[in-house]
Amino acid sequence: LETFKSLSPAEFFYRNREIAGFSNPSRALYQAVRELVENALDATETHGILPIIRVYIDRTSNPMHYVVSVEDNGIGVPPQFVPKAFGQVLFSSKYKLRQTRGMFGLGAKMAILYGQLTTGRPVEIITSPVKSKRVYFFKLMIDIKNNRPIVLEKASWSKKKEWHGTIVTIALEGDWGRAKSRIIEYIKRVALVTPYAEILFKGPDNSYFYYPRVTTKLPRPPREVLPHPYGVDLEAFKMLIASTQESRLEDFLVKSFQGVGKKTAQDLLRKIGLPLDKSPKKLSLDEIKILVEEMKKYERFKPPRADPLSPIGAELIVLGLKQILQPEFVTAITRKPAVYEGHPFIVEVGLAYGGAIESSNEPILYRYANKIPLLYDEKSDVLWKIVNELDWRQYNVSFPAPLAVLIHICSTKIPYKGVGKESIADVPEIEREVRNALREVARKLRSYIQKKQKVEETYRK
Amino acid sequence: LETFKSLSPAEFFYRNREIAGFSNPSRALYQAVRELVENALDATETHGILPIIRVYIDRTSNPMHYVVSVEDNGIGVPPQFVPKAFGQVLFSSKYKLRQTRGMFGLGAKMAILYGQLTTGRPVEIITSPVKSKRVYFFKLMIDIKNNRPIVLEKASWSKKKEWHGTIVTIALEGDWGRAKSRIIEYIKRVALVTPYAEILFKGPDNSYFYYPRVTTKLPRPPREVLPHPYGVDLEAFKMLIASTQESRLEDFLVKSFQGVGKKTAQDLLRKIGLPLDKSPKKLSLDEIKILVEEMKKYERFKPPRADPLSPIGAELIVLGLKQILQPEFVTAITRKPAVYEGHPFIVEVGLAYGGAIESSNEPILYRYANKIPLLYDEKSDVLWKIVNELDWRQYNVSFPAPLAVLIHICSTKIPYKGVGKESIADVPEIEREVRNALREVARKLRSYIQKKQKVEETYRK
Ligand SMILES: Nc1ncnc2c1ncn2[C@@H]1O[C@H](COP(=O)(O)OP(=O)(O)OP(=O)(O)O)[C@@H](O)[C@H]1O
Ligand SMILES: Nc1ncnc2c1ncn2[C@@H]1O[C@H](COP(=O)(O)OP(=O)(O)OP(=O)(O)O)[C@@H](O)[C@H]1O
Ligand SMILES: [Mg+2]
Ligand SMILES: [Mg+2]
Repeated sequence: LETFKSLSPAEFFYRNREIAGFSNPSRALYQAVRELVENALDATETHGILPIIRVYIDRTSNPMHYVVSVEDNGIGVPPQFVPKAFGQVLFSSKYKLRQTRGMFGLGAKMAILYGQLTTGRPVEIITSPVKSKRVYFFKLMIDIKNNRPIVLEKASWSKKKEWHGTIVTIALEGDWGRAKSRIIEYIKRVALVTPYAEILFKGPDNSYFYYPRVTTKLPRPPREVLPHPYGVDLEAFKMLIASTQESRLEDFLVKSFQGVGKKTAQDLLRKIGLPLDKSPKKLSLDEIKILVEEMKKYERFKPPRADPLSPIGAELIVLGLKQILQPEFVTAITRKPAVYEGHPFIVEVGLAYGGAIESSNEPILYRYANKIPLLYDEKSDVLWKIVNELDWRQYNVSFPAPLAVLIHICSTKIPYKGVGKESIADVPEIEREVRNALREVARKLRSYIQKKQKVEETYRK
Repeated sequence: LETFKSLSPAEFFYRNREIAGFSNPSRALYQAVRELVENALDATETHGILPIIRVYIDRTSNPMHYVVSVEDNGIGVPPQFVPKAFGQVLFSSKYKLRQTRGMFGLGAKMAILYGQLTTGRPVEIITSPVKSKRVYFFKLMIDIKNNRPIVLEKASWSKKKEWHGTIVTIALEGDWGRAKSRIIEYIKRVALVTPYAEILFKGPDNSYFYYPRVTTKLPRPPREVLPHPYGVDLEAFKMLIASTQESRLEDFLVKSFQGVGKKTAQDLLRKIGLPLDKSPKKLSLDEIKILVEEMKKYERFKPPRADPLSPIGAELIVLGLKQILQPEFVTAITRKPAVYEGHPFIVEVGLAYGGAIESSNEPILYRYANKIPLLYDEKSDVLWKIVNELDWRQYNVSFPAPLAVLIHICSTKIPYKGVGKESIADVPEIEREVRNALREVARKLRSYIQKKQKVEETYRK
């Protein structure tokens, strides 16, 4: 006879932690570092603060245990939210339609959970919000069965100097020997696309990596937006109806979506034969289905706006590729925004060729999503599939060749394959847009190669 | 100013459904079929019932919508649990230490959720438990915000004939054109390792695939076990203490773990200096840490037992490989059980060479986990890494070569990389065991190739 039960989200992710990237001590150390660094960048850049980030990994008396500490000068965490922000799984300030690195409400908690189950030690949080006059200290553990924080200690004191930000310190089992090269590569690739950030990294072997700020020009911070009508599904639509204050269907459409003006709403509703002033909450399920179906095919919505998103920029991609690769040829483009399932997204592709790049049997691929470098699971990423399915000979490239490709996707939601954020799922609209962007830069490479060949031929004659 | 909120597990997986394999209509159709088929096999084989499984995919008036219906002769679902089993995310009868295909409490709900958000239609469940005199009918939807079922309709009637089992019918958006070959391959690979099951599949294009039962010999059903002491972490240990009825530490160890006899428990406790009769609930956190640390290094626990697990068996693997590949040479082994993080696991490897197998640049890999065929994300699977990192020339195989490898891992917990169950994470103990198993069968292949070469040389002379 079968016995049934439910699990709290904390117990679910504790039992299945390899799903969040915590599959072994080496991978866990990497994942803990990146979850904290990504939180630090979200707390600074997203809020118009030039990031200063310190990452310290120290040894402990136990050769398998390390202490990871990440400090930032960000907006801090309001003290009343600290316990849940760090002690309750699926609790977040990023459950919005805004481009941030974080999106699951899980990252910090997974690192803390892993520390707790391997060392038994609590996490220490020190934080001070921007406008606050006090600094707050917390020692926390997670009550896994019930998915809630256990506050072991808390304290606060008045600020002695002008400081705002957060320091998160976790003791956990790790494997620096195996994780070192990946962690260092991750930090380097973060610095490549955030030249306005100052990053200091110290490893447990006392190796230091320092990336100074090379520009004080911060990209415009991403903004929260309304969903775009393309691909909005039935359930999302029902949730918008449930939370709307609008009593007229026409106003509901204009206020709930981006890209829907008054005229467009009227045209769409007349097309389906729904009254402009009907109350959205009075729509029957069949009327909702017809409306959603029609919105999917409707051709006159304005395309999504680019300005709420925060791309790296073609200029910075070229600069970054030049710096790390010293290529003979480099080009980059930032595409206009497209949409998938109501989410606007921008694809950026950079391509570097020749020079100091070593020849290899396939292109070297640098993947980024919302400015996060993706280092694992390359071969199950849709981006790798696209780069390797391209017929490069059509662009005068025959392997082995010295070719590197950088692809960045930014969006209000990145369709990751897993909560460990390592590879991107096969979403048709994204696939199509990346393929077109790649062909665009590949054509530029081809012109360069052809010109160069012409010059060499003329020279030989 | 940041605003914080929490999500229910249903809303979390609704918003991030690509993480569960529902990333596009083609993939969703595949995933829905497999989630239901895996539930059907768990409901039969795990309970000593020879499986009879029917999978029907029908078209609807909407060219993008299909109806998927899976019927089994399994143990059924008790009516009081049907709403939660199919309407509450993270609700399951498989949250145990037992080898089953299901493990997350998510699969059926994801398929139902996807159907709901793409077609707006409820799932229909018909079920009758083995001992019941009645058949039960439910029409359900999922309240996503609150993670609970909405029962739209229910009914029951007395059984007219001897039937037990379950029929799950879901209407969802799909893409049969793109999904067809994968779905058919999946069904075929299921049949390969379940020759005691009768499986009928009907596609929306009225294509039929019928796999009759070829043996009535059911493998012994898997049994629930206690955790093995190796690699049990601090949190798991604390949960065992919280739920134990034992008042003496020695009895607690013997009763809570497999492989720990009375003498072993006494020896271990004396080694650390803990009293045999101390109450486990009175252990301090430091004492727990010392005990867990010591258990990890202790060498005298009995190894895990094989009989609670349910391998395919070397004989069946050889039979299956012969049937589908018609090779010249085939061998298979089932290894003794090993342990990772308290979970016993068994590795089985089959190897087929030559004959009708086409030559290719890398081995053809058939991956199975708890008898589930894994078709996607091959290149991010630890199994693919191991097969391709092996130096096959040491075994007289040089590519291109006609070589196929089948690897099956069965365990009380498969460390999947994602909740979509498509690839296996890098767990050191499993990696080591698979590598050794692969070398074992590769050596047999080498002897065969060497013998064959000798014969050919003698023949030429
Ligand atoms: N360094 C930090 N500064 C400010 N706020 C932070 C910081 N770290 C975490 N937070 C807050 O805690 C919340 C939870 O962080 P957590 O990493 O668990 O989830 P997330 O970042 O929202 O999503 P993800 O799981 O994708 O990382 C964040 O949403 C943010 O509000
Ligand atoms: N065909 C079936 N026959 C009997 N019980 C079933 C059937 N399908 C589902 N169930 C019951 O419903 C529960 C929930 O199924 P669901 O697929 O959502 O999760 P799971 O199988 O436990 O785990 P997973 O997410 O890994 O599939 C199962 O644990 C099982 O008890
Ligand atoms: Mg985060
Ligand atoms: Mg299931």
